[in-house]
Amino acid sequence: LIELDDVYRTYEMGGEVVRALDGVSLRIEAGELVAIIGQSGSGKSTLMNVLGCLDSPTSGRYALAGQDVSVLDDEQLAHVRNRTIGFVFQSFHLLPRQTALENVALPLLYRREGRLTPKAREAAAQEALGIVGLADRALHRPNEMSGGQRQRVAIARALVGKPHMILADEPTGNLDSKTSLEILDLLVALPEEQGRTVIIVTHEPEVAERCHRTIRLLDGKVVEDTRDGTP
Amino acid sequence: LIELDDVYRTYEMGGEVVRALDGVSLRIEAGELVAIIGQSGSGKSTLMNVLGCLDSPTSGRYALAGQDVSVLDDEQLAHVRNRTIGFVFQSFHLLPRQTALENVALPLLYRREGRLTPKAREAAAQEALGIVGLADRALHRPNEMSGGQRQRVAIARALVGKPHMILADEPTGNLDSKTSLEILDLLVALPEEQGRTVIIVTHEPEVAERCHRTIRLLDGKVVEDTRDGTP
Ligand SMILES: Nc1ncnc2c1ncn2[C@@H]1O[C@H](COP(=O)(O)OP(=O)(O)OP(=O)(O)O)[C@@H](O)[C@H]1O
Ligand SMILES: Nc1ncnc2c1ncn2[C@@H]1O[C@H](COP(=O)(O)OP(=O)(O)OP(=O)(O)O)[C@@H](O)[C@H]1O
Ligand SMILES: [Mg+2]
Ligand SMILES: [Mg+2]
Repeated sequence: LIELDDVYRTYEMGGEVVRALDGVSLRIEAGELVAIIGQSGSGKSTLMNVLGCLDSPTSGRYALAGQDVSVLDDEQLAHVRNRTIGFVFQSFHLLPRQTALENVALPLLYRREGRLTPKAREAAAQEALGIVGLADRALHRPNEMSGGQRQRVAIARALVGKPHMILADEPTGNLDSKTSLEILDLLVALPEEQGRTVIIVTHEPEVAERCHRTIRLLDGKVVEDTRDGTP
Repeated sequence: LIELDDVYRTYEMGGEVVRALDGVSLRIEAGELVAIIGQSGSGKSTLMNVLGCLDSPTSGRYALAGQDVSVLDDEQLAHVRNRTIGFVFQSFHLLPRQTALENVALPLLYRREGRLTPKAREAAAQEALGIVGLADRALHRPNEMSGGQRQRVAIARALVGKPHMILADEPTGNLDSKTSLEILDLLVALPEEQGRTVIIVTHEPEVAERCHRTIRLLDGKVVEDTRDGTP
């Protein structure tokens, strides 16, 4: 499903070059459950942004379902992001003036083909909120919620359109252990029960342990790639 | 140092009342190292905002160093916040168009008495960035940094003015275990080595274990208050 071929992502900052991704090659099959781990600043979010078609490599190739993503135009990319990928951002990126319900329904609103009616969108959003334990916060805006509640709204939004691939960047960073476990159970079930691909950036070993495969980044490179403890 | 007396913080949302703090009474002495734990939505950030003089209780009393905070005017409150309290926010609240160095120097810029020269402010900010491992990111803006780097800038900013009291709302939520440990070592040393009061909201048991005292919130109430495991 995913093929990264010698991908670089660099930034130039006043004469200095920051190598956020420094030659990454990876293959991830459909239905895999993968944890991405590594130190702060090692390139995890940058990798997720490339995988999620939110950022393009400085060099190297990214093929998604066999298609080279760099030949897609903006409209096609937006379509891929909307239909195929559900993204939980490390900093949530919720719309501050919209309610939780409106935020969660957003991916459905952006659809062109097979678009649901407003009533059906609202029902799907309410259901997604229920799954993350926020049914009673549907009409709250982000600044009327706790940090962990906002994080769960971001998770519900990523799930509502039932995308094939879920990219979750530190989805339990603001959650207590009990809520964390509930969210994790839900994410881990998606490959098993629905064949969807789930990639989770995490710095918590307990989260990585529940994934089939763990990829470790350091200074923009893959330094470890193990399946259940075996390289 | 801190005395909360039957503090309530409620919100009215279209006919429904949300009790973020539902009758909290607490005493925290100067120099204590306290962990605040509890489920997502249990009231931890609300408690921190009240302690940090960023929010006032709906009812009840908050006395800081013997002084009832509700009788202070806006200018006096701003002075208390600037001089006495260093706050690490759960969502960082960095200024997006300023560099890490400028963000960290901000509390020093706001001082009236005993104000440092621009050169001295810059040196203090650079030192604080060094302490959190970000000396080489001083000129980066928040969107040119990773999530964990932004979190550390927020921590450096809380420490730069050497305030008596540090309120850290989930300071290691976006950090890998190694960086987390370094930040924790640094926070835990402040009461021991400098007699400062440190209150850390955390959902990670390993962080709570390093504090002398743990206060657990549930539905806006204190349900547990133990010192090294003893109530
Ligand atoms: N402005 C507001 N209006 C209405 N309800 C609010 C508002 N701010 C917070 N709340 C509610 O108050 C409760 C406590 O929020 P708080 O942010 O203190 O929780 P928390 O313990 O910090 O949670 P987390 O671990 O998720 O960060 C939550 O249920 C939240 O939805
Ligand atoms: N726009 C940018 N300009 C310059 N450098 C950048 C930019 N964005 C990211 N970086 C740098 O790229 C590196 C990788 O960043 P990235 O956000 O991928 O790290 P991360 O592994 O997600 O870290 P964390 O665990 O702290 O979230 C970091 O050192 C960061 O400072
Ligand atoms: Mg990141
Ligand atoms: Mg909070």
